[in-house]
Amino acid sequence: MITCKNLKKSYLIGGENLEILKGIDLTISQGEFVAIMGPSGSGKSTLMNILGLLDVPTSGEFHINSVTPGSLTDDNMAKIRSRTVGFVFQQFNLLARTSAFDNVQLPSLYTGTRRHSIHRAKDLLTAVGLGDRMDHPPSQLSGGQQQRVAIARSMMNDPEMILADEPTGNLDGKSQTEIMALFSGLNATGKTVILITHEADVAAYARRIITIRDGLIVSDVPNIPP
Amino acid sequence: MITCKNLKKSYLIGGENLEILKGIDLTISQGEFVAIMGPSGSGKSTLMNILGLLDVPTSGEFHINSVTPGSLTDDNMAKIRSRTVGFVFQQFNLLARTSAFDNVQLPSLYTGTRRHSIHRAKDLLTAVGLGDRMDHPPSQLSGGQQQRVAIARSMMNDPEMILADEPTGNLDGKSQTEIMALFSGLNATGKTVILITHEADVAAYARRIITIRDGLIVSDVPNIPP
Ligand SMILES: Nc1ncnc2c1ncn2[C@@H]1O[C@H](COP(=O)(O)OP(=O)(O)OP(=O)(O)O)[C@@H](O)[C@H]1O
Ligand SMILES: Nc1ncnc2c1ncn2[C@@H]1O[C@H](COP(=O)(O)OP(=O)(O)OP(=O)(O)O)[C@@H](O)[C@H]1O
Ligand SMILES: [Mg+2]
Ligand SMILES: [Mg+2]
Repeated sequence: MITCKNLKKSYLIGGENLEILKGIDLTISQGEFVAIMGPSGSGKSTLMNILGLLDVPTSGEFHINSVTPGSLTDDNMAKIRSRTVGFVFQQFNLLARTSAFDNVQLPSLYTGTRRHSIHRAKDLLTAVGLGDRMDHPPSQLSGGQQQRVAIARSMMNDPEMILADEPTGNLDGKSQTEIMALFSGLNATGKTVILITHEADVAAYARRIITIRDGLIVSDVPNIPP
Repeated sequence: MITCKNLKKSYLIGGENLEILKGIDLTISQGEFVAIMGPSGSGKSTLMNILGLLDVPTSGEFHINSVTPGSLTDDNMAKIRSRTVGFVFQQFNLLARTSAFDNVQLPSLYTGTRRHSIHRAKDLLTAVGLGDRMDHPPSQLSGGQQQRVAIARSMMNDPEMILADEPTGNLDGKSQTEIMALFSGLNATGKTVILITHEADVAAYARRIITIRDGLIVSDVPNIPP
C-alpha cells in the first residue's frame, strides 16, 4: 500500500529552484494494476523513482506499507527496496560486462536467496523469450532484448510490487504482447504492477490510468482491460 | 543512394558462428522516406549500423553514393560518415557530463563547420522542444528529453541522410507528432530519412515500409502517408 500526500520534488539547478513534482496526492493498494501516462518531461520517472525508494521527495508525506521511507537509514531503505520492489528502468541499467543470466540473478545476491536462483533466472529469461541469449552481455543484445533482460531481472526476487518505466519502448507488437501477459499474470497472483507508458495499447492492460502533466496528476480513472 | 547485395553480418560467439543478417538486397535512393520494422532481435539495428558506416558487413556488396565503404580507411569512413549521415541511436549515446547544447554541437567539431554552430544548435534544441533545458546534462533530463537531444544532434551537420533507430520510443503522442513533423520536413527538402520503428503510426509517415524478420527482408512495400 502506497500513500502520497502533497508530495513534491524539486532540484536546485544553476541557483534556481526547478519544481518537478508540484503536490502529488496518490493512494495505490496492494494488488492494483496502474498505468501512469503523461507528456515527456512531466515527472513520471521522478515519481516512480520515489515510489521505488530510489529517490526521496523534497517535501510532503510518503508511506509504503505504513513505513515512512524518509525516516529510514540508507541501508534499511535498500533492504526494504530489494525485498519489496522490482524495478524496470527506462534505460535498463544493466551491468555492462555481465551476461544476461548474471544480470537477472543479481537481485538474489542482495537478498541472499541463492538456493533457487539459478533455475529461477533461467526460467525468467526463457519466459521473456531469451532462452538462447543467456550468456550474451548487453553489447551483444538488441535494444529490445536488453529491455527484456531488465524485465526478467525485476521479477527475480518475486517482489510484492513491480515498477516498470516504459517497459515496451523497444519492443515489437508480439514481444510487447508477451511482456504484458507476463505483467498481467503477475498481477493476477496479487502483485502490484505500476507501469509508465506512452502507448495507449499498453495502458489498456491496467485497471487504472493516471495522467500526469507538468508535475501534477490531472486525471485518475478506472479502466476495463479488453 | 545506397545499394546492398546479399549483405551478411555474423558474429563469432563462444566458438559458434551466429548469423544475424542472412543476405540483404536493398536499394534506397536519395530523398526516400523509409521505415524499417520487424521483431525485436531481427537485425534492424545491425543493418542500420552498416548503412550508417558504423559497422562493416561480414560479406556481400555495399555501396553508398558509388563509394564502397569496405575499401576505405577508418579515417576516410569517419570523414564520409560525419558529412553524409546523421545518426539517432536507439540508446541515444549522449556524452554523460555534457550539456544538451554541447551534445548537439558536437558533430560540428568533427567537420570544422563551427561558424554557425552556436545558433544552429540552439535552433535545433528549440525545434525539439528543449529550449529551456539547454544546459542540462543527460542525468538532469528525462528519457524522452535525452532522445530529443539525440535527434537534434543528428541534424547538426545538415546531413544528406538521417538514420533514426526507434526515435520515438520514449515520447508521448504530442512529442512524437512534433518529431515526425521534423523528419517529414527534412525529407521534403530532399534529405533521405530511414527510421526503425515498431510503432505503426510512426511508420505511417514513411513512403516505403520494409519488414525484416530473422535477418532477411520479408516485405518491402510502398506506403501512402495519411
Ligand atoms: N555484438 C554482438 N555479438 C553477438 N550477437 C549480437 C551482437 N549484437 C547483436 N547481436 C544479436 O544480433 C541480433 C540482432 O540484433 P539487432 O540489435 O540488430 O536487433 P534489432 O532488430 O535492432 O532488435 P530491437 O528491435 O530489439 O532493437 C540479436 O539477436 C542480438 O542478440
Ligand atoms: N537531476 C535533475 N536535475 C534537474 N532537473 C531534472 C533532473 N532529473 C530530471 N529533471 C527534469 O525533471 C523533469 C521530469 O523528468 P522525468 O524524468 O520525471 O520526466 P518523464 O515524465 O519521465 O519524461 P519521459 O517521458 O521523457 O521519460 C524534466 O523536465 C527533467 O528535465
Ligand atoms: Mg521517464
Ligand atoms: Mg534495435
